[in-house]
Amino acid sequence: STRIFTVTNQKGGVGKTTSTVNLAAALSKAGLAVLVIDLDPQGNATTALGIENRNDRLSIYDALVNDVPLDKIVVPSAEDARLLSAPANLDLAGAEIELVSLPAREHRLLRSIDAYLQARDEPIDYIFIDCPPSLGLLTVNAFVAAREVLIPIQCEYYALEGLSQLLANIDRIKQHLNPELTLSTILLTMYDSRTRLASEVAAQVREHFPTQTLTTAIPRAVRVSEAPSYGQSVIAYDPGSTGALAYRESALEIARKGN
Amino acid sequence: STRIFTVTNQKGGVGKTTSTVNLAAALSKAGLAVLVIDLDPQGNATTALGIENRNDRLSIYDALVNDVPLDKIVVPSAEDARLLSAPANLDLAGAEIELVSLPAREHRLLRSIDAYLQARDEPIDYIFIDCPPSLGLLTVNAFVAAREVLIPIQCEYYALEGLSQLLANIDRIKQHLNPELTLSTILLTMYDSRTRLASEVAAQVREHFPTQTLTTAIPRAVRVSEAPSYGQSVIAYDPGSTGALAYRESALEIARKGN
Ligand SMILES: Nc1ncnc2c1ncn2[C@@H]1O[C@H](COP(=O)(O)OP(=O)(O)OP(=O)(O)O)[C@@H](O)[C@H]1O
Ligand SMILES: Nc1ncnc2c1ncn2[C@@H]1O[C@H](COP(=O)(O)OP(=O)(O)OP(=O)(O)O)[C@@H](O)[C@H]1O
Ligand SMILES: [Mg+2]
Ligand SMILES: [Mg+2]
Repeated sequence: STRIFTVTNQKGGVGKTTSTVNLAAALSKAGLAVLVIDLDPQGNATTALGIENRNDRLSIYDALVNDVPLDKIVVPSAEDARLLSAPANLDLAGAEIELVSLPAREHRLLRSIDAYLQARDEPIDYIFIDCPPSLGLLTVNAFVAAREVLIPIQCEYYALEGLSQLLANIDRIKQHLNPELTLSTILLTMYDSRTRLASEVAAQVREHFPTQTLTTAIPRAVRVSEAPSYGQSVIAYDPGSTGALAYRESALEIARKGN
Repeated sequence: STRIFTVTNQKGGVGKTTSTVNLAAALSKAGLAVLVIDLDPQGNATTALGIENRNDRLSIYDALVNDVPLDKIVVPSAEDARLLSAPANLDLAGAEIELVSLPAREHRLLRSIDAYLQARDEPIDYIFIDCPPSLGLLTVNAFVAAREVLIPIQCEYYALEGLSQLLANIDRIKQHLNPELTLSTILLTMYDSRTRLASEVAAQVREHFPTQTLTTAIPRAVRVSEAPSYGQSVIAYDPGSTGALAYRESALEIARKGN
């Protein structure tokens, strides 16, 4: 069955979008069918896959608020036909407020994904949902639709500050909305082996979450941050770079570990 | 009169908190009275000033939701008695939702600051309001209370993606809630002179915003990211470092430019 991850951390700029796009690209390169759902109104995961962020096209907003079936919204990425995208556009900026008064407001993404998976002939192996840096109704929809949580943690001082809030939110979702949800994966990002701070933060995260934290850490690497300006994953942009290799290794580790 | 800045960008991890804390510290070191208001539930600006983020103490939440006067909440920072903090704690996480049903919900921070400034014997020269990476009611309160907007822009590809949305929001606030609000300052952050991407983004920002973009760019520098782990600004932690000098220069430029 399909593994569904929400990629979440309300701390900003920790590598949610970068990890979503590059793990998805690594898995699709290995022959799997992968869907990236962009739930961030800024639409970074959309442009990173080479898809124009246009307001005159259907987007994930229409699936959430206007009940448009997901198969009318999903498009292939520029780099691989097996790597699919449910793009975001600026309409999504209003969704948090609009969702408040809609029926089943926390379950709309779940229903949309369920209908999409049932209607498809071929299975989807992985779904990654990229979240905005907040814990509002968009992120709640992702928590309800997913079975696994992947938390990217930047190896910097503030990394651990917001974690207790995030874990408390996951527990609350598990209790009231989605008992199947588990924190299965923690990925250390922007690891700079030259700084003491990075190794201290990494050690603390591995100590608190020994089984969830992937062995592979993603290094800070310029090629990773350049790739989106070409509308590509770093896997496609520079396959031999340290960033590309680290994301391929982490994707393999996630696939092997299972849920 | 007091200059009041909201430090805003819904893109995460661009240096909002780091710029708030270090500009404030540079100005207080130069002899000015500065207040940092932490509107981010994660409370990064609170811990960066050496203040414990405790849930059993009054915080900015109490000023916004419970009408507690700001002078009961403001505390001096660990490093300088002239550098004051209105700390955040986890209560703030619920504020976005609680504010929705309160009267004058967009003006509560403005009223709180006005009362505080009137009651004080000595003036406050600068107020910086650190915002979370979203455009919800907390950020709207900051936009209404402030007279100037300072946007930190990370020299990375995604930097320009969310800018049009942010500028549209500022215009809307100016039209309906705060006609005095102006985008006075743009600060380039984490500028890495070795990468082509950084100089391209910087050139684009300076082209679009020639008068607002400060001449000084903040370099990416490890000492800047280490300082918060000691509860200090980089100005206090390592005064001679490239990051500290760049923040002192930018503070000087802001003071000279005026609003
Ligand atoms: N391993 C890496 N090496 C270098 N730069 C990186 C790396 N990972 C991410 N970046 C860069 O850091 C910035 C933040 O990453 P990203 O946008 O993926 O974070 P995010 O958590 O999705 O942010 P937001 O909170 O705004 O959604 C981006 O400019 C990205 O290109
Ligand atoms: N000039 C710099 N050099 C090196 N690291 C920096 C610099 N400025 C900020 N950082 C680091 O980058 C990370 C993001 O910065 P910061 O937390 O200030 O951004 P933010 O915009 O406030 O994030 P959020 O969107 O979560 O509020 C932090 O770990 C910080 O220490
Ligand atoms: Mg993102
Ligand atoms: Mg911040």
